[in-house]
Amino acid sequence: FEFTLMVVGESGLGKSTLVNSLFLADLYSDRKIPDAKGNGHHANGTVGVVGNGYRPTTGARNGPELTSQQLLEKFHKNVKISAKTVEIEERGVKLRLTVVDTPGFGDAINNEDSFQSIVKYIDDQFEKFFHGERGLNRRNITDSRVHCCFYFISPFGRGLKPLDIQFMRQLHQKVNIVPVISRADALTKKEVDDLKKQIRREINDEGIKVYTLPEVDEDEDQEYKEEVRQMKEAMPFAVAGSTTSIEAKGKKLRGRVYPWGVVEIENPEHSDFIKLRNMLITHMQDLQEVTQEVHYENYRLQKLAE
Amino acid sequence: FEFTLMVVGESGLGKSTLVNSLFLADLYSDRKIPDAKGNGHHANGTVGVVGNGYRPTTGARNGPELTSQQLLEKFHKNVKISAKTVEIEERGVKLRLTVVDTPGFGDAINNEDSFQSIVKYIDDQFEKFFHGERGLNRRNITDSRVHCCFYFISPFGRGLKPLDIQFMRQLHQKVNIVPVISRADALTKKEVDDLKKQIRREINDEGIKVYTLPEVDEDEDQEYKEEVRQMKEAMPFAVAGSTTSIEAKGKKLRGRVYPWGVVEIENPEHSDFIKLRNMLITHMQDLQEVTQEVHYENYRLQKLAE
Ligand SMILES: Nc1nc2c(ncn2[C@@H]2O[C@H](COP(=O)(O)OP(=O)(O)O)[C@@H](O)[C@H]2O)c(=O)[nH]1
Ligand SMILES: Nc1nc2c(ncn2[C@@H]2O[C@H](COP(=O)(O)OP(=O)(O)O)[C@@H](O)[C@H]2O)c(=O)[nH]1
Repeated sequence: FEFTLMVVGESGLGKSTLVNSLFLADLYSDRKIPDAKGNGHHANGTVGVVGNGYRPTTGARNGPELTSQQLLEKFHKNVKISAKTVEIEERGVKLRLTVVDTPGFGDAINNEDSFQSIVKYIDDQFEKFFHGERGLNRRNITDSRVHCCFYFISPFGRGLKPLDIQFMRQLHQKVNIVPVISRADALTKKEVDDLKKQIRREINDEGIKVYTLPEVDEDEDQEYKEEVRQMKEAMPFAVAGSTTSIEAKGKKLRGRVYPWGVVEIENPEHSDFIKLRNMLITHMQDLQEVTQEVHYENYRLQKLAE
Repeated sequence: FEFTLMVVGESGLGKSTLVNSLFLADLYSDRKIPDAKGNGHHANGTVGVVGNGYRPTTGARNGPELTSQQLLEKFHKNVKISAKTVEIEERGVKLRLTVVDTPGFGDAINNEDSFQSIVKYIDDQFEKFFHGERGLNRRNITDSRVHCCFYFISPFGRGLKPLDIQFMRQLHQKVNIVPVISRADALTKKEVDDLKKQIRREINDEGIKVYTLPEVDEDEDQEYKEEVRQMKEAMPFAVAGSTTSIEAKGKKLRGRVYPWGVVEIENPEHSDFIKLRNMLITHMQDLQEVTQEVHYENYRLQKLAE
């Protein structure tokens, strides 16, 4: 089973922690974390350089004679795309999971074109598949298309930010977007509910089509139907992630220890982490089918029309 | 006693809550809160329009023929400056406090010139004072100069963001900057300590001069010397603010109630709120003197040199 998951959001929203928590795998152990100067620090402490890092504006200040088009071209180099593949066993099924990371998104002073290299990456995978299925060896095409994109929303906003709306409008016809309220342990229960309502309203008003769960088959058992109903009601999921194990209530749990209490990420009263995890696992196949039949199909028809 | 405090930082970092908590006054009750579409919602629910709101980019997309200079001019209209004055009594002293708010800072997709209208506002106050003290009626000049600027840093960063560094470099020679790690209840104790160290290191490396507490007079009592020493050690302050009263430990406290515990903003184990408040009150006069003798003096000498 091959699956490609893309993660998008500003730095520090807990993307790598969440992905590692979801699959209990350390997909990010060798990652370079750029500091504000654009120097990449390896997780082990050594320093490396990371592309344009965080200072695209230094290029743009070279003089007022740049056209806005040239400015924009310089800026859209901020977002690096990096894909990592791991073999995981999930509920007895061997899964070849590719995680596509997009460091730099939303982190610069000017994020006008944050979405561009992401759109290009998605289209490139469609292009590869398009050529593959028209070629001689179509039984052996690798499917590198992005099946799902977790879009991380800051818990501090009053709803979606302009950057969030811009991203989703540019990408909702290209990939299954699953918006996630990140680091939701920064919010009280009421704040989570209000923020979810506000985001749902804005997604509706902006005509954004995020990934929606399909209707449950009539012949599924009642328990599963109820589980899916609760998932739908909880979206967008408000998650807290952690790779730290702590001792609480006499058992080992994953969580975060504050002076005033302990957040248990798997406790549904504290976080939608388990709902998100179950949603992803039970709907992996649907996410692939929608990618093939809707997003890729759009691309294919556009290519044929050209 | 007249004092002007400016607050700067992205929307949602708790600026108005902190200011209201500091002075137990509701300085923001009639504020318009723009949503991502740029519609302003009054705190009482009615809708009003707020300037360019959050969509300056729509103007910029009118065509590629804009020069980068024109683009920049359009963008720097995002930050509105609004000043509100209240009369407060603080420890028996009547205080005429003006709070200068800067909504829109850091909220757009392109924040290239977020600092510009702020620099202009500060210079305008210097200009007013400059003319005032050279005029006939110099005994009655109103001092509207900004004495202190709280700069709110997101607790999610790995240190300072490029926007934070840009702002502080543009403003540190014009106003006393007090950087504050906002909504610090999103961080564990260790994360707070690490972030403080990282920010102090970056402020040093970038040559940024934030407001520093003056040496304590030798003849001050030991208790006060110790209090100031602890303040210095704790900077940049990591604060949580709240205007919600809660019952805890049998008394009324200000805090935030989570499913896993209660943050008490006045508890030094939970937040540097009390340190920040005490620092501001005990150093109000020093903040004014530094403004007069350093920041305004720079401005005055530059004006005379022209
Ligand atoms: N409070 C809280 N902190 C988190 C959460 N997820 C990650 N973190 C912490 O936030 C910091 C940044 O996390 P990271 O996963 O590296 O963020 P990324 O830059 O989006 O990949 C780390 O110190 C994590 O321990 C969360 O759900 N809640
Ligand atoms: N967790 C937490 N929430 C806060 C804190 N301060 C304010 N808030 C909440 O954050 C939201 C935005 O606060 P507000 O003061 O309006 O932010 P502003 O946009 O920066 O003025 C409100 O729901 C506040 O209750 C804090 O220190 N910690």
